[in-house]
Amino acid sequence: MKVWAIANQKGGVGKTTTTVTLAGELAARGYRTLMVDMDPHGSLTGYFGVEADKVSGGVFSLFQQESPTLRGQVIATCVENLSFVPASLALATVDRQLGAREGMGLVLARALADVRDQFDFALVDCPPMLGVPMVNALAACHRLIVPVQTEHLALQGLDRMLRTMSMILKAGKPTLPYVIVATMFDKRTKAAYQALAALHEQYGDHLANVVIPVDTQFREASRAGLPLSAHAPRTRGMLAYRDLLEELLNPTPVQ
Amino acid sequence: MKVWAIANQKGGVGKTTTTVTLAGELAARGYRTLMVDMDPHGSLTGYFGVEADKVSGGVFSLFQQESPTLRGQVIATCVENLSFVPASLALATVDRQLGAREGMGLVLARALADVRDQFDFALVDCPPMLGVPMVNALAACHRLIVPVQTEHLALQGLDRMLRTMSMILKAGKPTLPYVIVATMFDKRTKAAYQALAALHEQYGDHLANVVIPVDTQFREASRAGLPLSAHAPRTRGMLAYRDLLEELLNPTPVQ
Ligand SMILES: Nc1ncnc2c1ncn2[C@@H]1O[C@H](COP(=O)(O)OP(=O)(O)OP(=O)(O)O)[C@@H](O)[C@H]1O
Ligand SMILES: Nc1ncnc2c1ncn2[C@@H]1O[C@H](COP(=O)(O)OP(=O)(O)OP(=O)(O)O)[C@@H](O)[C@H]1O
Ligand SMILES: [Mg+2]
Ligand SMILES: [Mg+2]
Repeated sequence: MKVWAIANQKGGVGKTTTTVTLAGELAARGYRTLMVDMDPHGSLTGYFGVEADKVSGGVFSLFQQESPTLRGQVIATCVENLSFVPASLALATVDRQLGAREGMGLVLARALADVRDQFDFALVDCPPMLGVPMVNALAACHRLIVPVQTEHLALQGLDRMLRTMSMILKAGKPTLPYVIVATMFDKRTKAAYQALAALHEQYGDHLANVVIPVDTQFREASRAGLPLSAHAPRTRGMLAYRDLLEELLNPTPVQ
Repeated sequence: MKVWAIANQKGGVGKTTTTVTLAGELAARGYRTLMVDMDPHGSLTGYFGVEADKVSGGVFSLFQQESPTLRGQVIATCVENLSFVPASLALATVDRQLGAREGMGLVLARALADVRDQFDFALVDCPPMLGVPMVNALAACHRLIVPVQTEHLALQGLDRMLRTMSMILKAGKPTLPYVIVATMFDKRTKAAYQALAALHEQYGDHLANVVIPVDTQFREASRAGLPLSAHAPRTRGMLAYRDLLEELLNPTPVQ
């Protein structure tokens, strides 16, 4: 089983959208795909019609068990080969209550190891905060996907965040392969092209060749509670994520 | 001094943009205005050209002092009557390190009381996370402003979050007057009108009459490091925030 984490401390850059769209496409291609919602706000959980405040177990329960297990926590979606582990409100308390305890960064990695025969891919959606839930996702994943909006302010925090992320990981891993994905690209504004050029100059091969365009169908898909591949398979946003998936399945050495 | 907090656990809804734009307009009208950046990602700090990883004091230092004071932490901007207290990376550790300690929710309130003669308004920009920094902002403010995108998924988590916020506060205050502001309204999509109608039905008088439209000038202003009132005072986004400010300065009883 391959584990991908989708993270960025900046809010509203398309983390949940990227997780759901890539997972939907993997499932449509026949891969058994698990999504994990590590965000206490529960956007991914809500996308599939479950209210985060009605979830009693979910991801949070992993932090309460001696040996964390996902058994009994996986919810099937109406899409074949696609299921998810929901978030709950209590995830917002993990840092305050458990943050200082030993080994709290490896809970998700241990739980995912337990189900590695049942799934081909696990995609982990992160909250917009450098805390215990995100650290767990970074420690558990084989590759990190960082959606970034193509605008000036979003680039400022990116470099700093990537340094902080590798600092968090240093204790655990040599380096974590990461790929930056430019999202919500609006080809009508000059600033978007300037930001894209700056991203390419600074990150080179870590920047995905594919750019995700602005597409109102993403919001329509989320209203319908369906991944874009099931809701509007021919729209430009979906075609871009399909190309991105090709790139991710056949990476260049750096990524 | 009036204190307004701008918060929403959902990311990328326009919290920082709302803080900077309202503060810029207050300053343009001659009010001495202080912005406080409680987000460890430091978007507001970066907007005004300061790197959050180069900040040694800032908001985080309040959590380390016996009697928290903002003296020496306030940075002037190039706009008259407008200054700010920067965020630093260390804010991301507050929950893990200090969250369980008594009185950690009142640090900002005590520090702002210290400078209440120097400013007419203090606007506090919150991170997209229910944690100690946001709790401090809620405890210190007289009014809560909640920017919300006019799309279906953003409405799902709103009700739950408002309930959680008032639970956090119950121990401290009777109720906190809040106003919901619909942002990034795209008049070309039917879904936006449906979401706005749903907001009005569910929240009635708590919903601001003014709706903030999509406007590419916000990104241009952030590139220039200037509030919109200084960068493009006649653009439709600015006119909407001016109307919003009128509404906030002359509230209806519920808000
Ligand atoms: N390429 C796109 N074009 C248009 N809209 C998009 C695109 N990608 C995402 N969106 C919309 O932008 C909003 C924010 O996206 P999303 O919730 O996925 O971001 P996020 O990074 O997960 O946010 P958070 O920080 O709250 O977790 C949603 O309304 C989504 O439908
Ligand atoms: N009305 C608007 N029209 C167009 N773009 C907007 C509008 N309001 C905000 N934006 C843009 O949307 C992006 C997100 O806004 P902003 O950073 O203010 O959100 P936020 O809620 O503070 O995000 P975070 O959750 O990361 O703190 C920015 O690029 C900003 O310039
Ligand atoms: Mg999300
Ligand atoms: Mg912000």
